[in-house]
Amino acid sequence: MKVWAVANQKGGVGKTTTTTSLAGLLAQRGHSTLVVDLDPHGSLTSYFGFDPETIEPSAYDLFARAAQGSSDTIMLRPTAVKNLSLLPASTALATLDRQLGARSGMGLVVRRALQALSGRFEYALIDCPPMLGVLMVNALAACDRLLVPVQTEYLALKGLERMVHTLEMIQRSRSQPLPYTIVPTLFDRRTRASVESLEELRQRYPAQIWSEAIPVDTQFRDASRQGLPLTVVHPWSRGSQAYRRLLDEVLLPEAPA
Amino acid sequence: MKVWAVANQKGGVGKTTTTTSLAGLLAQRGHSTLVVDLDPHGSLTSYFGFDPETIEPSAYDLFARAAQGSSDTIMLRPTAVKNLSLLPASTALATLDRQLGARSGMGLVVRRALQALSGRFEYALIDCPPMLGVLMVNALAACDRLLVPVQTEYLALKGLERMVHTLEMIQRSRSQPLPYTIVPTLFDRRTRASVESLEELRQRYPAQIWSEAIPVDTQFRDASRQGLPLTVVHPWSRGSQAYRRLLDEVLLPEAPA
Ligand SMILES: Nc1ncnc2c1ncn2[C@@H]1O[C@H](COP(=O)(O)OP(=O)(O)OP(=O)(O)O)[C@@H](O)[C@H]1O
Ligand SMILES: Nc1ncnc2c1ncn2[C@@H]1O[C@H](COP(=O)(O)OP(=O)(O)OP(=O)(O)O)[C@@H](O)[C@H]1O
Ligand SMILES: [Mg+2]
Ligand SMILES: [Mg+2]
Repeated sequence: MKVWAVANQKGGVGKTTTTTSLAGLLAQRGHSTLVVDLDPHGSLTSYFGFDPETIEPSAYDLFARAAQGSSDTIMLRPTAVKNLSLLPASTALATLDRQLGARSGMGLVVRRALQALSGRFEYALIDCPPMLGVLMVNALAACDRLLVPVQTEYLALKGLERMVHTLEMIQRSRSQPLPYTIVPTLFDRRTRASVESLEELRQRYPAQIWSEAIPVDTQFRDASRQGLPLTVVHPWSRGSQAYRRLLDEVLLPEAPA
Repeated sequence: MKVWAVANQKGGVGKTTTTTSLAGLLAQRGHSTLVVDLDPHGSLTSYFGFDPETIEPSAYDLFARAAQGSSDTIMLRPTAVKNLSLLPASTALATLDRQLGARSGMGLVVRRALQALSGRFEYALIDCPPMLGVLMVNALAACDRLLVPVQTEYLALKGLERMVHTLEMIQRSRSQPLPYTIVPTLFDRRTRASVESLEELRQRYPAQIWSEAIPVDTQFRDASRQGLPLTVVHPWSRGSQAYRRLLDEVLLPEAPA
């Protein structure tokens, strides 16, 4: 099973949108796919029609059980998309950092849980919260590839430096280097600030950045209202076509780090 | 001194943009104004040209000193806008939840610090991270009014229910009820999903919602590139005009809760 994480400490850059779009495409292509919601806010869980305030069990239970030393089977939920299952988030995840505190050994909970599931799925995509904490650390330890959506605007560029520093820190504690792809999102070619930010991103991160950008597409909001990935609801929209090209590049065997 | 917090657990809804726009307007109207960055990602701090990775002292030091029992004076930074000062964030804030753990009494650190500053400023606006944790709890305990930006799209509506539940929990532990205003943002009248979400918001929260909405305005990105509030760079843009009307409503003496 290939495990991809979608992360960025900046909020609202398109992490959940990237997760639903790529997972939607993989499922539509017949690959059995799991999406994992590690965001206490539960956007991915809400997206597929579940309530993160009340859902049980959830990703929270992985940690609760690990703290007690047991690791039963995890309950996954079906989604409205064939070949696509969900490991939901609960709002209780927000208490983890405080509860676990400086306790060691809780960085590999998600990795172990996904290893136990690896026979059932070909791909697992992890949606991360916009915060560096135990949940993001777990996602970075569990994945073998990372996607970093970055909004093409100035503040997001500043924020990306922080994400890259975090990655450099994480790389030191991994045996294999973690390949990551920077995915420019919410690109609006009519806005000077958007065009200039994209150029700056390309200059600063030439080896990691995807060669294109996901354009602003008002149909994403429509898709989230229907609780289906854009690629299922509007397969030929600008957004779907862009995510299809991104997926093709990420799937290349020799895909650059 | 009036203290307003700008919070929403959902990322990318316009919290930092609302903080810079309202604070910019207050400063331009001659009110001495402080902006406080409690987001470990430091968008507000970066916005005004400082680096949250290296800046010292910062809001983090308020907590570090409180944990040691001392509370010296806090260092504020000037911004490029007359009458506007900044209490910056440092990325070290991200470690607070883990470090403080279940330790009690750390919910009033920001409130006490702002009380010590109340003679120097007429308004203090607190920008919050997109996560329910010790930082947001501090902001909600320190403020006498709350603004909740909500993007006019479906997922953000689901997320707002969570924010409102959080507020209901907080209200129980406050002596005075906390008045809050829901501010619809990133409104795009050309998109059905945006128009329908706004209608739904108005139906669900008639007493708390602002009567208008902040429109999508590409000039916000331009302003953030220049490190100045939109209201300073493009005072007659659609975004600035909308924030001016919001400010006028929030300043009304009998402003609804
Ligand atoms: N390419 C796009 N075009 C138009 N809207 C988009 C696009 N990508 C994302 N959006 C919209 O932007 C908003 C933020 O996206 P999303 O929730 O995926 O970001 P996020 O990084 O997951 O946010 P958070 O930090 O809260 O987890 C959503 O309303 C989404 O519908
Ligand atoms: N009315 C608007 N029109 C157009 N763009 C906007 C508007 N409001 C905010 N933005 C843009 O949307 C992005 C997100 O806004 P902002 O960073 O203020 O959100 P936030 O809620 O503070 O995010 P975070 O959760 O990361 O703290 C920024 O690029 C900002 O420039
Ligand atoms: Mg998300
Ligand atoms: Mg912000």
